[in-house]
Amino acid sequence: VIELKNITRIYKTGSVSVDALKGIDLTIQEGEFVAIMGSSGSGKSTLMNIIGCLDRPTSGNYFLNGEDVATFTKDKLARLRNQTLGFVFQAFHLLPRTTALENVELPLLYREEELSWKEIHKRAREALDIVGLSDRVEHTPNELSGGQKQRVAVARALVTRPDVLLADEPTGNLDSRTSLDLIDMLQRLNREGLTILMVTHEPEIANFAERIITLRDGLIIKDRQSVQM
Amino acid sequence: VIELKNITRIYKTGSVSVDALKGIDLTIQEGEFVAIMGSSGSGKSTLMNIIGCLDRPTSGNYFLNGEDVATFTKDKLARLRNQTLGFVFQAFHLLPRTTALENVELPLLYREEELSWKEIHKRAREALDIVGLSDRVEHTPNELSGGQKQRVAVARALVTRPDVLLADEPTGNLDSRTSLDLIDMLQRLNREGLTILMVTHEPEIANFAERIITLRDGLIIKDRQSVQM
Ligand SMILES: Nc1ncnc2c1ncn2[C@@H]1O[C@H](COP(=O)(O)OP(=O)(O)OP(=O)(O)O)[C@@H](O)[C@H]1O
Ligand SMILES: Nc1ncnc2c1ncn2[C@@H]1O[C@H](COP(=O)(O)OP(=O)(O)OP(=O)(O)O)[C@@H](O)[C@H]1O
Ligand SMILES: [Mg+2]
Ligand SMILES: [Mg+2]
Repeated sequence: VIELKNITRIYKTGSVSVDALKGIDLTIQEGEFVAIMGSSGSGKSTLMNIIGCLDRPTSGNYFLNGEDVATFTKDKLARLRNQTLGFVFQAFHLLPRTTALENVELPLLYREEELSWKEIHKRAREALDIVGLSDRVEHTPNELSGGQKQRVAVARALVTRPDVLLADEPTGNLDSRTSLDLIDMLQRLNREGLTILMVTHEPEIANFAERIITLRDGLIIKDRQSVQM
Repeated sequence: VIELKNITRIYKTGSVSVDALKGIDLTIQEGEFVAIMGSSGSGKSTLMNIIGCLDRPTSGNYFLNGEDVATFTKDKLARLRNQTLGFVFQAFHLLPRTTALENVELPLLYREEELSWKEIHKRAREALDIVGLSDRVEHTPNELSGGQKQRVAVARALVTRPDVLLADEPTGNLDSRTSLDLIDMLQRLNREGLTILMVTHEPEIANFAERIITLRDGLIIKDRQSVQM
């Protein structure tokens, strides 16, 4: 479903340029559960942003369900990001003066099929419920702990029932118990058909995936089946 | 050096109130290296904010070097936060349009002793060097990876050579290798006299401390010597 061919991404900062991705070839099949690991600065978020259509590569091709993403119109890209892909950002990016419930409802307001308010509230509450936050729905982000904000970001990414979930460090701010509950929930959704790409720096979390890809300095240096727990 | 007596903190959100800390008694001696663990929402950041004089308790007393913090003037609190305490926030809080170097220099500009620009640049560069970011000093936060932003936050907290470092999840966004380098560096600073309180959810990181305190629902439920690695 996702196919990257020789993807590069160079950032230019004034006179300096950073080679964040140096030639990525990657194929992800529908229904896979892939973990992406690698040291800080190795290019993981850059790769996720390109796959999530939030950024364009400097060179190379990205085929999503067989179509070249470079040919997509702005409208098509927006619809894709809203309906096909779910994104959990490393920095969450929640709307500040908005409650957890409203933050999670937001993606549903952009759907082309008109959902009733009753259905929107119901789905958002369910999403917050599965990440253990049913008692925090009225809190705004600055009234939430770091790990609670992170879980709101996960709920928001799942509420539109996407085909592909792109999660950048979804357990970085969570204790072991809460992390395991979350990854357990993701594994269940994967068995029900959700394709998952998850950046993580924790090996125990990565082992819940079926395949582990390791980046170093903008290149894939390892791509293997994980030792399933 | 730090003494908390029956500290409580209640957040009031509209009609709902959250009992974030329910009676914390805690004594930290000079030179200790303490890890604080506990599930998401258990009160760790709230506790750190009170110890760091960024927030006031609802009731109870906080003695810093024998003096009751409730009696301090605004000026004294500001000076304390700038010179005695170093704080690494769970969400980093870097200035957005400012380079890594400038972000790290900032606390030095507020010092009462006038430092020369030469000395300020030198100290900021050293701080960024010990967290492995000497090649990213000119980048602004949106030109840095998640783990690089986290390390800038650590460098900024250390540049004033504080007596006490309060670090809220300092390795949450770092891969294992970079995390171990960082905690190794903190252990070295601790041996040189720095008192450290570090929130972490990773047991391997917590074991680098000498003492591990565990919070649950706003109370300390465990306080023991760690199994030193
Ligand atoms: N301003 C606020 N208003 C209301 N409730 C708040 C506020 N800030 C925090 N809380 C609540 O207080 C509790 C403790 O929050 P705190 O940030 O201390 O948790 P934490 O242990 O640091 O969690 P995490 O590991 O997720 O970072 C949480 O349940 C949170 O929802
Ligand atoms: N806008 C930008 N301009 C210049 N350089 C950038 C920019 N964004 C990222 N970089 C650099 O590109 C490299 C890759 O960044 P990326 O965010 O993909 O790393 P990462 O693997 O996600 O790291 P982490 O684990 O720390 O989150 C880093 O070295 C970073 O400094
Ligand atoms: Mg990243
Ligand atoms: Mg916290």
